[in-house]
Amino acid sequence: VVELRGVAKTYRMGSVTVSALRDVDLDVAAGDMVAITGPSGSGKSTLMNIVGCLDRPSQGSYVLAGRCVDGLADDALAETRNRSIGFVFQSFHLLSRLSALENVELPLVYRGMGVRRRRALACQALADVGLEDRMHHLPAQLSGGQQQRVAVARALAGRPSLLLADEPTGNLDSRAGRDVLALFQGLNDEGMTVVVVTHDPLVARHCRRILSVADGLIAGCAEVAAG
Amino acid sequence: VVELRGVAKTYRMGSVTVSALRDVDLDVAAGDMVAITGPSGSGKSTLMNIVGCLDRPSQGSYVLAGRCVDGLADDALAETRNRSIGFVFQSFHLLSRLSALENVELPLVYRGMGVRRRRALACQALADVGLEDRMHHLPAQLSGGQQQRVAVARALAGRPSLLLADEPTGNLDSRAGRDVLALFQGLNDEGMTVVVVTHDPLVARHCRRILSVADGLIAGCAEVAAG
Ligand SMILES: Nc1ncnc2c1ncn2[C@@H]1O[C@H](COP(=O)(O)OP(=O)(O)OP(=O)(O)O)[C@@H](O)[C@H]1O
Ligand SMILES: Nc1ncnc2c1ncn2[C@@H]1O[C@H](COP(=O)(O)OP(=O)(O)OP(=O)(O)O)[C@@H](O)[C@H]1O
Ligand SMILES: [Mg+2]
Ligand SMILES: [Mg+2]
Repeated sequence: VVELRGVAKTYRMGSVTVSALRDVDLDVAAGDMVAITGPSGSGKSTLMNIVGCLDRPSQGSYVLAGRCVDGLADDALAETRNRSIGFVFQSFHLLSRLSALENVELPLVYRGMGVRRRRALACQALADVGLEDRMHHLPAQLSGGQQQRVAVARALAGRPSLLLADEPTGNLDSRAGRDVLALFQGLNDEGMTVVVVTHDPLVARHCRRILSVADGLIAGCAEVAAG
Repeated sequence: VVELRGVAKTYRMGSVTVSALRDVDLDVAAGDMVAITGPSGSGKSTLMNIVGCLDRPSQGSYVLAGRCVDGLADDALAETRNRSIGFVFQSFHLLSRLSALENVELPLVYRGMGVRRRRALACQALADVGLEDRMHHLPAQLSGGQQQRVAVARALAGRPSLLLADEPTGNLDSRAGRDVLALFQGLNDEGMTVVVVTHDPLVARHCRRILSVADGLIAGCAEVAAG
């Protein structure tokens, strides 16, 4: 599903160049469940934004489900993203004037889904994360962990084939974190490909492989023993 | 230092009333180091916002360092806050048009501190959290964990007598999280009163007391064995 070759990402700030990613090769097969770990500032979110077609690499190539995406025009890139990728942002990025329910419905609106079906899927996704009694709250009327769970529901509502989650349990207590993880595992068992950035060893242990990122490179890859 | 009696906080949304806090008594002595834990949505941030003079209780009384604050006018409340409280918000609340250094300097500007001294304190605080080479980055040019560390530096730069930190390590890997905790402990040893909301048992274990919040009430209090 995901094939990165020699991907780099550099930012220029005046005379200084920051290399967020240096030379990354990454393969994720359909149905895989992969964890990405690494120190703060090592390049994990930059990598996820490129895999999620939210940002373009400075160098290298990216093939997603057999299609080369690094050369696509902006609207074709957005179309690919909306059709097949669900994304949980590290900083949630909820729209402040929309309720929890409307935020979860939004990706389904972009896909042109009918009102009745989109409302049913969004309600179900919010119930899956334990927020059936907070659907009409605005983000400012939710706790940090509740906002994070709305972001998770938004990524899952449209049943994407690829789920990219950037620290999806960072603001959750261990109980709520386990519930989100169980949700991801259930969807992975049904065939969804899942990539999770996490600092939580408990989350990483539930994946098949753990990739560790350091200083813009994939420094290591460990298979997790089954069971 | 902090004395809450019978504090409640309710939000009215149309015909629905949400009780974020029900009936909270809380005492924090000078030089204490207290952890607050509890499920997502249980009322932790609401409690911290009231203790930090950022929000007012719907009922009950609050005495801070011998002064009754629940009746103070807005600017007197802000003056009390700026002089003696450092706050790390759960969602950082960095100003997007200011650099990391300018964000850290801002509370010192409000206090009327001179440019040279405030610049020196802000640089030191960013170095304390390992961000000396990211001082001129805007928040959008920093990773999630780096933004969180800027928020920690901003709370500490002015050496407040009371530090309130709401999930200060939620976006940090275990190494960076330990560094922030060590910083708090060092300041607590020097006499700073510290209250930390956390889901991380490692952080809670380093405090003297752990208060657990559930459904808007303080459900339990455990002393942590020394050593
Ligand atoms: N403005 C508001 N209007 C209505 N309800 C609110 C508002 N702000 C917060 N709440 C509700 O109050 C409750 C307590 O929120 P609070 O932010 O204190 O939780 P928390 O313990 O910090 O949770 P988390 O661990 O997820 O950050 C939540 O159920 C939330 O939905
Ligand atoms: N727009 C930008 N301009 C300059 N540098 C940037 C920019 N965006 C990110 N960086 C830098 O790129 C590096 C990688 O950032 P990234 O967000 O990928 O880290 P991360 O591994 O996700 O960290 P965390 O665990 O803290 O979220 C960081 O050192 C960051 O400062
Ligand atoms: Mg990140
Ligand atoms: Mg909170």
